[in-house]
Amino acid sequence: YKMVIACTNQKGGCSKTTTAVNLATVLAEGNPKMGIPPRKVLLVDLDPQGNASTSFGIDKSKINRTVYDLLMNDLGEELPVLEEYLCHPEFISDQIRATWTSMYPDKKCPKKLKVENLWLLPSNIQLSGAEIELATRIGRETRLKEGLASAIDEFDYIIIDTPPSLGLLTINALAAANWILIPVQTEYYALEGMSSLMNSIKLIQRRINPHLKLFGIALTMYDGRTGLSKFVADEVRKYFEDQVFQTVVPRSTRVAEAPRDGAPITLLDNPHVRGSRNKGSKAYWSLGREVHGRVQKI
Amino acid sequence: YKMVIACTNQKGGCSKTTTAVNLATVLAEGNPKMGIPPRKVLLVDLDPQGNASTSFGIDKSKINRTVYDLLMNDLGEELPVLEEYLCHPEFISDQIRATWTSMYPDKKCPKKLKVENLWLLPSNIQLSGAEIELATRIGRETRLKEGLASAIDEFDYIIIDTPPSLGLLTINALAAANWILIPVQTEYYALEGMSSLMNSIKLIQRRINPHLKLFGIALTMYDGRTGLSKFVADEVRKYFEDQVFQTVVPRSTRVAEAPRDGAPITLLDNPHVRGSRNKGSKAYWSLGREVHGRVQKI
Ligand SMILES: Nc1ncnc2c1ncn2[C@@H]1O[C@H](COP(=O)(O)OP(=O)(O)OP(=O)(O)O)[C@@H](O)[C@H]1O
Ligand SMILES: Nc1ncnc2c1ncn2[C@@H]1O[C@H](COP(=O)(O)OP(=O)(O)OP(=O)(O)O)[C@@H](O)[C@H]1O
Ligand SMILES: [Mg+2]
Ligand SMILES: [Mg+2]
Repeated sequence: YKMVIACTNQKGGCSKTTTAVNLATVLAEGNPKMGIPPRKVLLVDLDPQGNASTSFGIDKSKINRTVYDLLMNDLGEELPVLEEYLCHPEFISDQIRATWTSMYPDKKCPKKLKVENLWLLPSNIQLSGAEIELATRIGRETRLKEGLASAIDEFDYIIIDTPPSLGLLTINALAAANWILIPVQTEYYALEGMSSLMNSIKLIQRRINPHLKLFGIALTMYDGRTGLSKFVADEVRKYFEDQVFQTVVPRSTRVAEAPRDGAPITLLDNPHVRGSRNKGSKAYWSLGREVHGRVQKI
Repeated sequence: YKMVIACTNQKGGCSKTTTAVNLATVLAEGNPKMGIPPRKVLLVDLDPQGNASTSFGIDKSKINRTVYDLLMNDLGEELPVLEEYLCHPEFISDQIRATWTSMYPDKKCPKKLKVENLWLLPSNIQLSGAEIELATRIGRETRLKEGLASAIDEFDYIIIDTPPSLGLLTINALAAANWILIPVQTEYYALEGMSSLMNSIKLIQRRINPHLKLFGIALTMYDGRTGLSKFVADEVRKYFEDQVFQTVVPRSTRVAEAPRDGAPITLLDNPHVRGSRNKGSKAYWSLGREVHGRVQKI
C-alpha cells in the first residue's frame, strides 16, 4: 500500500519541515526494538525556502537537479525519470557528516550519523519561480504526481514538505498525495487556521483529488509551562478527537539547533545508538511508531 | 513624509504579524514620556489567515468589508473610497474589550484597554481567493496601492502585515510601500531565508517599485538561553550592520497568549499605565521608539 503523505498547514512556522524531516528519518531508518521496521522513504522538499534540504546539511551548490527541474520537465509523452533527480542515502550521509564535522572539527563524527534508506528530492530558490511559470501550463496541478509516477512503487513512504500557503506548489502536493498530515503549533492563531485549512481540503477533495484523506494531526512545539499550549491542544482534540496523534512534540532548544549541525534531531539523538535523551527526539521517534501503527490498520 | 511600511518575510512564523500589530499599536497610541508622539496609524491585514485582525479580538462575523473587497473593487475610473472599508478606533476598542471581558468575566476591564489613533483594514478567509482572481486582471500588482491612494494623506503610518510568501498579495504590499521592515526569528533557517529575500527585494525594486527601501531588520523571538539565537543575531548584524534595530524582541509566553485576550501585548502591558513588566512588551515599545527615531532622520 502506497503512503504518499503531504505535510501541510498554511500557517507559517508550525513545524511542517521539522516534522516532515524527522518523520521521514524515523520511518526510513527504523528501530526494531521500538517496533518500527526500516522502510524505503522519499522526502520531497516542495518549499522554495529549501529548509528540508538544509536540515540534512545539503550544500546546494552540489545539487544539479531539484524538484523544480522535475516539475518543469516537459518531455511530452514521456514521464521524467525520477531517479535522476534524487539525492541518494550515500550522498545525504556525506553531506550530513561534512556539515557536522565543520561544526565540531575537534570531535570524531559518530559512525551511526548517516542514513541508509532515505532519499531526498531537494529544492532551492529556483523553485520560487515555479508557481508563476506553471500557472498557465497544462496539468499544472498534477506535475508532481506525474513526476513521482515512475518511481512510486519503489518507495514505501513518500513524504512531502510544503510551503506555508495553499498556492500551486501545495496543491501539487495535495494532488499527488493520498494522505495529509497536519502539524499544528499549540499557540492561539492555530485554531482559526485549522478551520480554514479543513475547508480548503474539502475543496481539493471535490475538485482535484477525491482520494485525499486526513492521516492525522500532530501537535507541535508544545510548551508545557504555559496554559496556552494545553488550551489549544484540548480544543484541537475536542474537535478532531482520535485523528490527533497521542504523541505531542514538545518545544526543545536542541530541535532548533539541529539544522546547524547538519542533521535531524532524531539522527543526532538516536535511541538506537544510546537511547534518545532529548525530549524532541523522543517525541519524533514515538510519533514514527504511532504513524507505523496507523498504517498497519489501513 | 508618508511612511508606508510592509512587514515582510517569506519565512513562516518569524513574528511578522506580532511585530506589525505591536509596532502599529505603539506608534498610534504613543508615549510622550518615552519620546513617542501619538500618530494616526493604519494597519493593513494582507494575510488570508487574518491573524492581525484576530490580534485585536475582531469578531469577523461583524465585518462586512475587508481588504479583499478593496482589492477586487472595479470602479473603472474611480478609486475606491478607503474610508468605507476601515475599522475605526472605537470599533477596534469595542472588540478588544468584548474579547478581554469574555476571557476574564469576573474582572473589570481596564479603562485604558483601548486604542484612539489606530485604524484597521481587516481580512478574512475570502482573501485566500484573491491571488488567483487577481492573476489575470490589469494592474494586478498595484491594486492595494490604488486602494490606499484616496486616504494616504490621512495617515502618518500605514503598516502592512503580509503572508509568508512572495506571491501576488505580498507583491501588492511591496508595490504600495516605500519601506520594508523584515522581522527575523533568531533560529537557523532564517539565515538562508534572508539572502533569498534580499534578492526578491532587488527584483521588486527593479521591476515594480524603484522607491522601495529597506527600513530595517528586527530580530525576533530571541531565546537568550541558547547559543543559537546569539549565533544567528551575530550573523545578521555582521552582514546588515546598523540596518538591524538595536532592540531585540525576546521570546515571552505572554506575547503568544495576548491574541487570546483580544489585544496586543503592548496594550495589555502598557508602560503608560504602570510601566510595562513583560519583556516582550518592553521590547516592542522600545522598537517603536527606535522606529520613530529613524523616521526623524529620513
Ligand atoms: N519541537 C521544536 N522545538 C524547538 N524548536 C522547534 C521545534 N520544531 C521546530 N522548531 C523550530 O521552529 C522553527 C519553525 O519550524 P519549521 O521551519 O519546521 O516550521 P515550518 O512550518 O516548516 O515553517 P514554514 O511555514 O516557514 O515552512 C524552526 O526554526 C525550527 O527549527
Ligand atoms: N516574542 C514572542 N514571544 C513568544 N511568542 C511569540 C513572540 N512573537 C510571536 N510569537 C508567537 O509565535 C507565533 C508566530 O508568530 P506570528 O504569527 O506573529 O508570525 P508570522 O511571521 O506572522 O507567521 P506567518 O508566517 O504564519 O504569518 C504566534 O503564535 C505568536 O503568538
Ligand atoms: Mg517549512
Ligand atoms: Mg502572520
